Amino acid sequence: KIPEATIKRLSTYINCLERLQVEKHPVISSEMLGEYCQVSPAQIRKDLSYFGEFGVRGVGYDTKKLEAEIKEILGLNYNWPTTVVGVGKLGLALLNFTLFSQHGFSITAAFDNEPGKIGTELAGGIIIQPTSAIEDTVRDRGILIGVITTPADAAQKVADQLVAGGIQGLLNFAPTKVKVPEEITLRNVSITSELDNLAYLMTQKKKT
Amino acid sequence: KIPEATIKRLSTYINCLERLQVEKHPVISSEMLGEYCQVSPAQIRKDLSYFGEFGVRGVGYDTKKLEAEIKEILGLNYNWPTTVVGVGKLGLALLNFTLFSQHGFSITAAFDNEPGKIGTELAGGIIIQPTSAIEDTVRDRGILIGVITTPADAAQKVADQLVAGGIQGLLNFAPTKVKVPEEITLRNVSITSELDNLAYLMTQKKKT
Ligand SMILES: NC(=O)c1ccc[n+]([C@@H]2O[C@H](COP(=O)([O-])OP(=O)(O)OC[C@H]3O[C@@H](n4cnc5c(N)ncnc54)[C@H](O)[C@@H]3O)[C@@H](O)[C@H]2O)c1
Ligand SMILES: NC(=O)c1ccc[n+]([C@@H]2O[C@H](COP(=O)([O-])OP(=O)(O)OC[C@H]3O[C@@H](n4cnc5c(N)ncnc54)[C@H](O)[C@@H]3O)[C@@H](O)[C@H]2O)c1
Repeated sequence: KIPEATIKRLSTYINCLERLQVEKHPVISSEMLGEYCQVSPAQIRKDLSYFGEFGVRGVGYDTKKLEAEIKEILGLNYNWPTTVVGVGKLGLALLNFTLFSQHGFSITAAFDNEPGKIGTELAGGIIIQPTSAIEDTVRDRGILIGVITTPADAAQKVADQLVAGGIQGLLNFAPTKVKVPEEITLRNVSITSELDNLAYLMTQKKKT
Repeated sequence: KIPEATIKRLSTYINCLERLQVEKHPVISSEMLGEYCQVSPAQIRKDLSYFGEFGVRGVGYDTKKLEAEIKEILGLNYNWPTTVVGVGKLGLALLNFTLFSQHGFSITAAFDNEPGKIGTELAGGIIIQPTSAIEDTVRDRGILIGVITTPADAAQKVADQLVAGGIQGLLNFAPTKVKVPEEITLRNVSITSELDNLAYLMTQKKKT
């Protein structure tokens, strides 16, 4: 089993490899990739070793090729139709974040239950729909991923509607546990855990 | 070295333990904690084993005591004065998220460079200040953590101002690498990596 931390680092290597291509570096060493990604070259080599041989010893990695190989490992060479439910502050920040589409996630629908928001047009021509339309829209558009950015007390009902429509993956930002059938892949995002991890690292630094 | 994934799971155990106390469960098993946290009991026991012995074999864990012990491991039994720079959609969502304060992060200042936002009062009585005031305010209030939610091109300058004021830790949401001195603890947050991880897990499930 490959550590989740490795998967998340691979994701950040994609962004670095894109920047390296923009800055005209067709071939790079793990040292250079490490410099761009703020990760040690040894960690990069270790992460890649889970998936086979990459690059040529003594020469380095082909930047464009490595990016394509990592995208294939992560399953990003497909298109993942995605929807956001709960178009509040967090939902809106995610809807406007253009990096998602570079990784193959195309946000094709958005839902909310506030009458004043329903019918609003967002960037990219998406029109906010009422939550009563979740099931049909998910089915009709073959949406595979749902992102929940509603208040905690609404999250379970929204998850049920997304699952009923045929969603396969859920990213939940609401601070509550949602129950989904076994075949659905569910991940909970916690920015609080990012802060806690930062506090832990700062406390460790003080001790040394 | 303790895996970062373990630290982030410990963080989520705190929220579960708080809910268990609200629902009047003074003593719990790792099975029950696992049910609440959507983590296997074996993973919980493994995570805790990095830090010593917890609970009583055959009896279980004291819910309140375990929460306090985990908070101490993560360094959350202190108060961490925090500031947010860039009060846009993401910044505002973080400023309004009450769970941070339960983990000891008290947001005591917010900064932006848009004239129309400066002077606005936010929840909790925080008044948005101009970025020119970052260094003095961080120093005067002993702010230890900075959260960067500005556009990417502003992130480095903001990081420099926070470091000059005496910040010790930085949480960067802008999709760019910022350089900070060795003694500063920097973590980059990528919600894209959460989606990539979800896509990877969904692709793996299809293969099995
Ligand atoms: N995971 C984290 O670390 C983190 C950080 C910040 C916020 N949050 C959480 O993310 C969620 C969104 O935060 P926010 O600041 O954007 O809040 P917000 O209030 O700005 O947005 C919530 C949106 O959900 C909509 N909504 C309410 N009930 C709904 C329902 N039944 N169905 C569909 N939509 C509904 C509201 O109309 C609103 O547009 C909250 O649950 C918050 O606790 C999590
Ligand atoms: N890490 C992720 O996965 C992720 C997800 C969504 C957004 N983002 C990033 O988070 C950041 C914020 O996103 P958003 O949707 O809230 O954007 P936004 O445009 O709504 O907010 C940006 C805020 O920064 C302020 N600002 C601009 N220049 C500044 C400067 N020099 N100093 C101080 N403040 C300045 C603006 O006035 C605005 O209030 C962006 O960099 C975006 O790319 C990251």
